[in-house]
Amino acid sequence: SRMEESVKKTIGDNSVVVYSKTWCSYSSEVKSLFKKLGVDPLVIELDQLGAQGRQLQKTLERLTGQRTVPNVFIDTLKLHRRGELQPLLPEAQAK
Amino acid sequence: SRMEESVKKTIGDNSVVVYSKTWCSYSSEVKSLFKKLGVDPLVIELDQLGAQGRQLQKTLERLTGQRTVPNVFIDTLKLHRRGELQPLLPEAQAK
Ligand SMILES: N[C@@H](CCC(=O)N[C@@H](CS)C(=O)NCC(=O)O)C(=O)O
Ligand SMILES: N[C@@H](CCC(=O)N[C@@H](CS)C(=O)NCC(=O)O)C(=O)O
Ligand code: FES
Repeated sequence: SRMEESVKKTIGDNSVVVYSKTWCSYSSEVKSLFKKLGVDPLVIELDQLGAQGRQLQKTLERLTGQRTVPNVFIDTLKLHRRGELQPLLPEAQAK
Repeated sequence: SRMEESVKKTIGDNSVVVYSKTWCSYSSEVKSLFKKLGVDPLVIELDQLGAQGRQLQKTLERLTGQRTVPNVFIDTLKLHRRGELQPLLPEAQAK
C-alpha cells in the first residue's frame, strides 16, 4: 500500500526514527535518552496526525508486528558511517 | 458540581484509588507495583469511560491540579487502621 511504502522510505532514509505520542511518558523518555546521547532522531508524533496517525500506527503493526509506541528504528550502519554509533554502545553508556 | 462530589466521595470511601488508562505503561507500572505490595486499589480506567472519562480527568485537574495519569490517592490512615500501611513504607520496600 502507499502508506506502507511511505513508512519504509522514512525508515530507509533516516538513521534513527521514533514513532511517538506527545502525551506518552514512555515516548518522552526515549526522546530524552536520544537527546542525552547526542542523537537527533526523526520524531513522528502519531497523535498529532489525526486519522492518518491512526493509519500509520496500523501500518507499523502490519510491517513490524508492533502496535505500541514508542516504536524506534535504528539504522546502525548509517550511524556507524557517520561516526554516531559509539554513544549508543554499552561501553559508552556504562560511563 | 455533581462530578466533583462524586470524585471526592470515591477518594473518601477508598484507601487507595488509581485513575488510570488501560493502554498507558506508566499506569500499568503503578497498578503492578500495588499488586506486588499486596495492596488492592480501586482502579478507574478513564479511557473506558468515553466522554465521562474526559470529564473526570478535567474534574481531577480542578480538584488536585494534576491533569495526568496515573493519578493516585492513598489514605494512609485508612490503610494503617487495616494494618495495610506497613508494605508501603520505605523500610519494607528496602527489603
Ligand atoms: N514495553 C513496551 C510498552 C509499549 C506500550 O505499551 N505502549 C503504550 C503506550 S505507553 C501503547 O502504545 N499503547 C497503545 C496506544 O497508545 O496506542 C515498551 O517499552 O515500548
Ligand atoms: N511524571 C508524571 C508523568 C505523568 C504523565 O505525563 N502522564 C501522561 C501519560 S504517561 C498523561 O497523563 N498524558 C496526558 C493524557 O494522557 O491525558 C508521573 O510520573 O505521573
Ligand atoms: S507511558 Fe503513559 S501513555 Fe505511554
